[in-house]
Amino acid sequence: DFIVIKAREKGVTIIGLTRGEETTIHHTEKLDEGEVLICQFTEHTSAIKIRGKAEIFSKLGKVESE
Amino acid sequence: DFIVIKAREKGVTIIGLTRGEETTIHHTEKLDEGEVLICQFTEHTSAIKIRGKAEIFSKLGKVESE
Amino acid sequence: DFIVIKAREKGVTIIGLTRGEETTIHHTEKLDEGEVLICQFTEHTSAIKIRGKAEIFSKLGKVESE
Amino acid sequence: DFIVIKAREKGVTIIGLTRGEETTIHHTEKLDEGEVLICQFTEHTSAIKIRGKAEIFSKLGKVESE
Amino acid sequence: DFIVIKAREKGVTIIGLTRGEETTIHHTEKLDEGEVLICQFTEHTSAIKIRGKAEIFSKLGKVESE
Amino acid sequence: DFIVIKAREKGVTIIGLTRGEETTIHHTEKLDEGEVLICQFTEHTSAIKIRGKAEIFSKLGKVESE
Amino acid sequence: DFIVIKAREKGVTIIGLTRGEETTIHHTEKLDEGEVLICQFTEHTSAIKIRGKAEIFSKLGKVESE
Amino acid sequence: DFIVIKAREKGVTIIGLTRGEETTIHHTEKLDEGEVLICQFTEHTSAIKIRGKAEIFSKLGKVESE
Amino acid sequence: DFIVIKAREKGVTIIGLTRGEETTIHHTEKLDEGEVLICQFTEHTSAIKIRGKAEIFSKLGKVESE
Amino acid sequence: DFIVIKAREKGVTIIGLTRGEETTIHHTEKLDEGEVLICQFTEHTSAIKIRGKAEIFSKLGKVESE
Amino acid sequence: DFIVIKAREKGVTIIGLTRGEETTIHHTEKLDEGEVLICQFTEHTSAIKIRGKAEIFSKLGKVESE
Ligand SMILES: N[C@@H](Cc1c[nH]c2ccccc12)C(=O)O
Ligand SMILES: N[C@@H](Cc1c[nH]c2ccccc12)C(=O)O
Ligand SMILES: N[C@@H](Cc1c[nH]c2ccccc12)C(=O)O
Ligand SMILES: N[C@@H](Cc1c[nH]c2ccccc12)C(=O)O
Ligand SMILES: N[C@@H](Cc1c[nH]c2ccccc12)C(=O)O
Ligand SMILES: N[C@@H](Cc1c[nH]c2ccccc12)C(=O)O
Ligand SMILES: N[C@@H](Cc1c[nH]c2ccccc12)C(=O)O
Ligand SMILES: N[C@@H](Cc1c[nH]c2ccccc12)C(=O)O
Ligand SMILES: N[C@@H](Cc1c[nH]c2ccccc12)C(=O)O
Ligand SMILES: N[C@@H](Cc1c[nH]c2ccccc12)C(=O)O
Ligand SMILES: N[C@@H](Cc1c[nH]c2ccccc12)C(=O)O
Repeated sequence: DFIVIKAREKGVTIIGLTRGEETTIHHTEKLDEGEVLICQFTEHTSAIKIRGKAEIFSKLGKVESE
Repeated sequence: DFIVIKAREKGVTIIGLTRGEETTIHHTEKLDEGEVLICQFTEHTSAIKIRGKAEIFSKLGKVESE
Repeated sequence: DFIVIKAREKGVTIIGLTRGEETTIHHTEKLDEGEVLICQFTEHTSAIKIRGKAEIFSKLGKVESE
Repeated sequence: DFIVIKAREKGVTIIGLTRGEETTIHHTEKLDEGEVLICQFTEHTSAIKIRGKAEIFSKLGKVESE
Repeated sequence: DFIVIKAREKGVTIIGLTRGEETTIHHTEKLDEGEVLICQFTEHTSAIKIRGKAEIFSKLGKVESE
Repeated sequence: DFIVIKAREKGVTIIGLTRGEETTIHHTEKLDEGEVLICQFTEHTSAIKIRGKAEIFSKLGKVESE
Repeated sequence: DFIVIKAREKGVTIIGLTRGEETTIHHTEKLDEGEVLICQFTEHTSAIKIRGKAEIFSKLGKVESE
Repeated sequence: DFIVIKAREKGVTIIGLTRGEETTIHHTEKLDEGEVLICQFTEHTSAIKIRGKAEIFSKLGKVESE
Repeated sequence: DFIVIKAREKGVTIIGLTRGEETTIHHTEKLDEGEVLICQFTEHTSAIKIRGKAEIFSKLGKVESE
Repeated sequence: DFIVIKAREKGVTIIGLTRGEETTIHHTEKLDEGEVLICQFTEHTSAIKIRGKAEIFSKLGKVESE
Repeated sequence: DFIVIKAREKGVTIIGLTRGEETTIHHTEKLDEGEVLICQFTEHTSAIKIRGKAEIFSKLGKVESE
């Protein structure tokens, strides 16, 4: 499984949360407006948080963060 | 399997409940209005509870918590 | 497999029944009105009983407990 | 595989029959009107019998016991 | 794989035939009118015979025994 | 894989042919009019022959033996 | 994978060809008019030849031998 | 995977080519007009060549050799 | 996975390219007009090149080489 | 899983981010206008970032980076 | 997974990029106008780059390189 994120403004942040007993931030990826990030769920990432204005595509459809 | 949650108000809480014989809270993630969290069922999370106003997308469709 | 439950009144109870030779209650989760619980069938849960007014979504469609 | 059962009257009984060479009753779950039970086929349950007035949902569609 | 059987008269019999080199009856389940039985193919059951008036649902559709 | 057979006359015969180098009859099941047999392909059955008037349902659709 | 064959005349022959380096006939099944044979591809059968007038159903659709 | 071939003239030939480093003919099956051959890809057959007038059905649709 | 190739002129060539670190030609199959070749991707073939006028069918649809 | 990227201007960059505890850049591929890159998620790539004007196709649909 | 490439001009190049920590060119295949190449993702190829005018078909649809 992966998701596609297109930033609609500068400074959109995509936060990778750890898999396992603890839930902490292992990586923060910053996007400029118009940039696209495609990222999977992995052995180290079981939750992803998105801040800022972005379009988020997944197998469950499209949703917009604000 | 994962679910997509978009907060519709400040202070939406997403509660991860433990897999196994015991059912306890192992993590609470707080969202600000407009933020989006995408989270999987995992080795440690077999139930998820959502409090506050949010849109919740899963393979079973969309439902709104209040 | 998981199910999505949205409470339509205060005090909705979701009862997890044990997998195995015996069928007993291992956990009861209480929901306030508007709260949503998403829970899987697991190594410890092979039957789920719902009491009170709620909307229940599964791959078999939507049903309402009363 | 699981089935969803909604009781349409008080005293609906859901009977779990054993998997294996013998076919005997290992559990009987009683439902009040409006209650919902969602139960899987398992290592111990290979047949399920329903008595009383209920709506039964499975991947094969909906059927009503009387 | 499972099938759903709804009895349309009293005394419907569902006969489980053994898997293996021999084909013999290992169980007969009697249904009253309106009762529903949901049963799987299993390690011990590779053929099922239905006598009496019933509705039989499987992934191949609905058929009525008489 | 299984097939569903509904007898349309008395004396319909369903012949199980052996899996393996040899192809011989290991079982013959007789059906009365209106009776239904649901049977799988198995470790011992890799071909099935139907004689007499019956409706035969499989994932390939419906066909009538005469 | 299996195929369904309905004989449209007397003396339809279904020829099982061996799997492996050699391709020889291991079994010939004769059908009377109206009889139906349902047979799988197996460890011993990787090709099937049909002679005479018959309807042949497979996941690829229906074809008629003449 | 299998294909279905119906000969539209006498003398249609179906050529099995070997799987492996070498690609040689391991079997040629001749069909009379109207005969049908159903054959799989196997441990020994990774390519099949058809000469003469025939209808060829596969999961990719129907094509006619001439 | 396999592809179906129908030659539309004499001398169509189907070139099998080796799987592995090196990419070389391990087999060239020549088709006469109207002949059909059905060939798989295999342990030895991970790329296939087609020269000459042919119809090529794959799960991705039909394309014509010229 | 793979994605298809078509550059709509010169100098589009496709950045491969490492799988694992660390998230760093392991490769940057530059495309000229009109060039197409098709790339998979792999043992070493669990996130891909695209800068510049491009069309990006995935199983989740088409999106355009700017 | 494989892709189908039809060259629309002479000199279309299909570049295989290595799987693994390093991303380098392991093979370049040149196509004449009208020639078709069908190639898989493999143990050695996890990214493919196409230069020149071609039609490219994948499970994600058709795209044209220029
Ligand atoms: N560390 C958690 C992260 C997580 C996944 N899904 C969740 C849902 C709710 C809260 C936390 C989570 C886990 O792997 O299970
Ligand atoms: N600890 C429980 C959590 C749970 C999952 N599904 C449930 C349904 C009802 C009650 C509890 C649960 C388990 O893993 O099984
Ligand atoms: N302990 C039982 C619970 C159960 C599952 N499905 C059932 C159906 C009927 C009665 C009980 C059950 C089991 O694991 O099998
Ligand atoms: N003990 C039986 C129960 C059963 C399943 N399917 C049946 C069909 C008919 C009669 C009995 C059954 C078994 O596991 O096989
Ligand atoms: N004992 C047989 C039962 C059976 C299954 N399918 C059949 C079809 C025809 C006759 C018998 C059967 C077997 O396991 O194979
Ligand atoms: N004994 C044969 C039975 C069979 C299956 N499919 C067939 C097709 C043709 C002739 C015989 C058969 C086998 O297992 O292979
Ligand atoms: N013995 C051959 C039979 C066969 C299967 N498919 C074929 C296609 C062509 C010719 C022969 C065959 C094999 O197992 O491979
Ligand atoms: N011996 C070859 C046969 C083959 C399969 N597909 C091909 C495509 C082209 C040329 C030859 C082939 C192999 O197993 O790989
Ligand atoms: N030997 C190469 C052949 C190949 C497959 N797909 C390709 C794409 C481009 C170039 C070469 C190839 C491999 O197995 O990987
Ligand atoms: N190294 C990370 C890369 C990654 C994948 N998905 C992510 C989502 C958010 C942040 C980082 C990532 C991992 O393999 O898990
Ligand atoms: N060597 C890289 C090639 C690659 C695949 N997908 C990518 C995406 C971006 C950059 C490089 C790549 C790998 O196997 O992972």
